Amino acid sequence: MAKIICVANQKGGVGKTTTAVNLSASLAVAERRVLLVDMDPQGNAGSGVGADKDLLEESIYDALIDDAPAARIVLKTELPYLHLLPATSDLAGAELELVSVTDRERKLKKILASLADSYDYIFIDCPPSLNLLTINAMTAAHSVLIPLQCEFYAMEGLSQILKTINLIQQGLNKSLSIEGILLTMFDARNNLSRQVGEEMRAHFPKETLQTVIPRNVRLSEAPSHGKPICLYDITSRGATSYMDLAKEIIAREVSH
Amino acid sequence: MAKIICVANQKGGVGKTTTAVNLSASLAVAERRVLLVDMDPQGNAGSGVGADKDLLEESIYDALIDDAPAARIVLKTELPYLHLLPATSDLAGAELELVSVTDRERKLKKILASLADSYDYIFIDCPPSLNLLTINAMTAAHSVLIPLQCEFYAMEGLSQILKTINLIQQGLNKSLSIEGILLTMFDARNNLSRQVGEEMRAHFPKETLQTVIPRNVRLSEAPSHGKPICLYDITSRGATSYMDLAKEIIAREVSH
Ligand SMILES: Nc1ncnc2c1ncn2[C@@H]1O[C@H](COP(=O)(O)OP(=O)(O)OP(=O)(O)O)[C@@H](O)[C@H]1O
Ligand SMILES: Nc1ncnc2c1ncn2[C@@H]1O[C@H](COP(=O)(O)OP(=O)(O)OP(=O)(O)O)[C@@H](O)[C@H]1O
Ligand SMILES: [Mg+2]
Ligand SMILES: [Mg+2]
Repeated sequence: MAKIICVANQKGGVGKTTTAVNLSASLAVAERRVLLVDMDPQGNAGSGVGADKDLLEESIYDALIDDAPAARIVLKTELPYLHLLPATSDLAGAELELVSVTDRERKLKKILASLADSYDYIFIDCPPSLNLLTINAMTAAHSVLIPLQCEFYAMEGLSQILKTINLIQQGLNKSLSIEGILLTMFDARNNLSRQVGEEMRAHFPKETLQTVIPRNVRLSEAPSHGKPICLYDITSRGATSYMDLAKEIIAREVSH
Repeated sequence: MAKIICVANQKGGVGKTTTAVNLSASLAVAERRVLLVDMDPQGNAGSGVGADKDLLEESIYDALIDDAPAARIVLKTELPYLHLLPATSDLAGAELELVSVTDRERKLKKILASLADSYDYIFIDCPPSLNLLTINAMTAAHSVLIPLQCEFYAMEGLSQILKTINLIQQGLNKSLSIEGILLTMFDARNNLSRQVGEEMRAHFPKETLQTVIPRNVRLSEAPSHGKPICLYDITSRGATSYMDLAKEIIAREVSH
């Protein structure tokens, strides 16, 4: 039975897609069966694993709005243990189209239930918003992984996502937990980065993950080659830090 | 009569707020009367100019949803020629609340019409989405300024925002133009940055602005002090590049 983790933060550009893509790929390299679900109309997670959005006949939009069977939409990737449920820009319309649908918040949960037996992990990449798409992801997930860029505006937004998780825990998904807060784009030479890191460990000691993702240009180059970091440059600090994160996530499974 | 420019890009973390805050502040230093409108529920633009969101009694939400007079909500800032129309997290609810309202796309246009005579420029900071809040901003504006981070995922999203602008030009706002595409977080030592810069000048020579904003840590430090860059560190490359941008925007006024 798959563990479903949604990668969310309404602050933009904090490393949600980079984390969803590279953590999925690192677990797939460790031969866990992984499904990466793209719930962002930008479709960046798909590009990050080499999917060509222009060739897609169906996407997650068709499963959410027209009840198309998700198993038909799932794509293979270059990594044998990694599959993708892709998104296209149509998904931007789903927000308004879902408004008047019954059980609008639980659509994704039902879709993933039909797939969960085929995977060990399912990761959901969320858009930079706390809209119906992100609410669907948090309702379908067992836990939320919150990437946090080590900058002021990103810290300021943390209380909003924690409040939203709390609301979901009271209603739509009582068993939702916080998988962890992941410090991203950390630059040890930069005062602000160090301050944010210290503040996070002081105020959120349990939630802040041990693994820290450094700022590493190879991580931003990899998507232009349609490859996760472990295929683009396995020797880079970006690749080793996401491998460390995969080990930390697996270790948490064993101890829970 | 104010020139209304909306700062938009659905890709997250590309420098929308940093641009809206620092361009507004640079024009205010040049004694243009400027109103900064925050249409992002994260409320980052307000923090960037020192507004304390917890002290706010009213925000743009009250003008959009309850027709509160905007002039009553506008706040002064540390810069005499810069005013702020602030946002709070309530604004996240406006998206669904506006769905069934008549003229839902033109609400902001009507609000700004009542303020336009008091300003030379009005800048609207948009959330990372092409939702009703951003559509309202594009319908109210004369032009769109598109910050573009020099990275692969940001380039990938450019066609979506250009498509949305085109749709708005055909219906809701026929006179909407592109003020320009602004390259942000440019790092001359980084191949990817240089490649994106070259590609943008080759494919969008007219739209890509002359001014390029370099990656500069002082820009990310300034918001934690609640100050635009010109008040936090006027000697920084971040401050001079936003002053250059202000000059370029003013020069375009003269020649149009
Ligand atoms: N650790 C890192 N080091 C260097 N660059 C990074 C790192 N993580 C992400 N990036 C780059 O920073 C940009 C933002 O990251 P990403 O797109 O993953 O964030 P996001 O939160 O998914 O953004 P959005 O809010 O638009 O969905 C991308 O161009 C990405 O390549
Ligand atoms: N030129 C720059 N150099 C260094 N840091 C920058 C620069 N521009 C912006 N930043 C920092 O990068 C982060 C993202 O910028 P910003 O928040 O302005 O983007 P945004 O597009 O408004 O994000 P969102 O999509 O969440 O609204 C912020 O922490 C900001 O301080
Ligand atoms: Mg993303
Ligand atoms: Mg912003």
